[in-house]
Amino acid sequence: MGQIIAIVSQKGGVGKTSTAVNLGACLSAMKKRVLLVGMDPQCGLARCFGLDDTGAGIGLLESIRDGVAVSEVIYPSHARLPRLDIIPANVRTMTEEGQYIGSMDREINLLSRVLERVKPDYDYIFLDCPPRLNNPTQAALVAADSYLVPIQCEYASMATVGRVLRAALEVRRLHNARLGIFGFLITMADKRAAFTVKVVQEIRLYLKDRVFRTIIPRDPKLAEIPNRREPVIAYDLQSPGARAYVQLAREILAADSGR
Amino acid sequence: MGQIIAIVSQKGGVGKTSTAVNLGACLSAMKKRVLLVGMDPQCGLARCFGLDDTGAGIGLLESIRDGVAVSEVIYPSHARLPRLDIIPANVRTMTEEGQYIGSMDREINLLSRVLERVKPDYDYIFLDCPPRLNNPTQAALVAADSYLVPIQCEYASMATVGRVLRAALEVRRLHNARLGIFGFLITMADKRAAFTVKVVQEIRLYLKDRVFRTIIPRDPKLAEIPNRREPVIAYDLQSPGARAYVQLAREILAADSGR
Ligand SMILES: Nc1ncnc2c1ncn2[C@@H]1O[C@H](COP(=O)(O)OP(=O)(O)OP(=O)(O)O)[C@@H](O)[C@H]1O
Ligand SMILES: Nc1ncnc2c1ncn2[C@@H]1O[C@H](COP(=O)(O)OP(=O)(O)OP(=O)(O)O)[C@@H](O)[C@H]1O
Ligand SMILES: [Mg+2]
Ligand SMILES: [Mg+2]
Repeated sequence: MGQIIAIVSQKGGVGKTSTAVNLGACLSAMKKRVLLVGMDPQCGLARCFGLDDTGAGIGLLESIRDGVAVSEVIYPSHARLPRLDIIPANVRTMTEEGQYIGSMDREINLLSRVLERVKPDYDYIFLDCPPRLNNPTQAALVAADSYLVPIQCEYASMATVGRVLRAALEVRRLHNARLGIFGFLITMADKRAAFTVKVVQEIRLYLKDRVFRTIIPRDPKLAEIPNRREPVIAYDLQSPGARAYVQLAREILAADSGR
Repeated sequence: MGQIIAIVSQKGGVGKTSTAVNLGACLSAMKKRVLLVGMDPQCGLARCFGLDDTGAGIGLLESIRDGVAVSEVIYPSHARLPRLDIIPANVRTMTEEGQYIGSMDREINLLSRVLERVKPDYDYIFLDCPPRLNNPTQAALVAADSYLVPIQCEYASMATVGRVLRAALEVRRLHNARLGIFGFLITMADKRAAFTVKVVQEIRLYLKDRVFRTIIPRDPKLAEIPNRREPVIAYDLQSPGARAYVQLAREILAADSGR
């Protein structure tokens, strides 16, 4: 029975989508069945697999707004990653975004109900959220078993962690008592920057053992994904970024088997 | 009479706040009177000047929700930048964010009316928007004379530019016929990354002379701002980041005097 993990951060550009794509790919390469759900109206997740926002297909929007069965909006990700599936957001206009968010504002459990039907088919379901804490992120936290917060290794991102914790506690109190912390992931750690060591120390001091041991380094190879339209392990397994996500997947599987 | 410029991008982490802070500081150091308005519920702008979200003061929230006069929520930015003022968002909880956005959803011209009163007091008013296109960003586009789009020099950011253009055209058609393009700014250009030259070329090909000649390089010195609580020109005028924002300010002043 799969676990649903929401990837959230109010701060933009911290590696939410990159973590969904690369962690998902690594876990699926290690024989786990993984589903990635694009919650973000930006459609960034879809772009990483060539399921462009100009496509003719349907996606999460049609499931949420029109009640289309979620099995109809699941797409394969990549020929070499048969265990990795994608649900693209498919939100293309401001009007569609209004309808998409409006449906979740009206019924906060809607996403949870939609995903219940496929939960048994996957080991991990990652929800790639937009950089905000209100809907669609709130609905993702209601549907999730736990949440993962990427923290860019910089002061601006560190300062917003408290807000995610508060928002998650509120969802736990009002809507979803099982919501737990999957973990905090330090991303884009840049060896060149003088503040990196200090920021890592402060994050570990503040969040203790809820921070993954694996740190994702800043690696320009990862920024090529939207252009190559595949995860980094498919085109450069030896890059620092790929090796870090492989290590993170191993760390997660070791922790899960120990539970 | 000042011009109101909304700084927008649906993509997160592309340098919206950094551009507001540093461009604003440079223009004010060049004797222009500048106001920065924190539209983003994250309160990132306030943090860059030590007006923390834990503060006891009032901000844009109180003007928008409670009708407090905007002159009451204007704060000085920095002892050495007397011509640079700040309006912090002051949105601290999800409830407040709901009230803040709800007020603008109900009356799309609200922000425009609030800012009209101070427009004559400044040469430039920059609105630092969150990474989304619906409110509060829509209200910012309604209030603005023009908009500035930072484009992080990476594929993921480039792909979302079309959406900003479409959203701005819609606001122009329905609410604000004077809304023009202030310019597109390439940010975080990393000399180490192989794709930088290609991405710059594609951006210039697609957006032509609406792209500023000045490019902001990736410079870790800029990421220290939330910790130092002052713009980069106040602590490292010779850094690549500071020199680039000084050059951008000069480019803008030259263009404005030519108009
Ligand atoms: N470890 C890394 N090293 C270098 N670049 C990275 C890394 N991780 C992600 N990137 C790049 O940084 C940018 C931001 O990453 P990404 O889009 O995954 O963040 P996000 O949190 O999903 O952003 P948003 O808030 O817009 O949803 C992208 O251009 C991505 O390619
Ligand atoms: N040119 C640059 N070089 C290196 N780091 C930068 C640069 N500009 C901004 N940064 C850093 O990158 C991160 C993102 O920048 P910033 O917060 O200004 O982006 P934003 O678009 O306002 O993000 P959000 O979408 O969350 O509002 C911050 O940690 C900032 O300090
Ligand atoms: Mg994303
Ligand atoms: Mg910002």
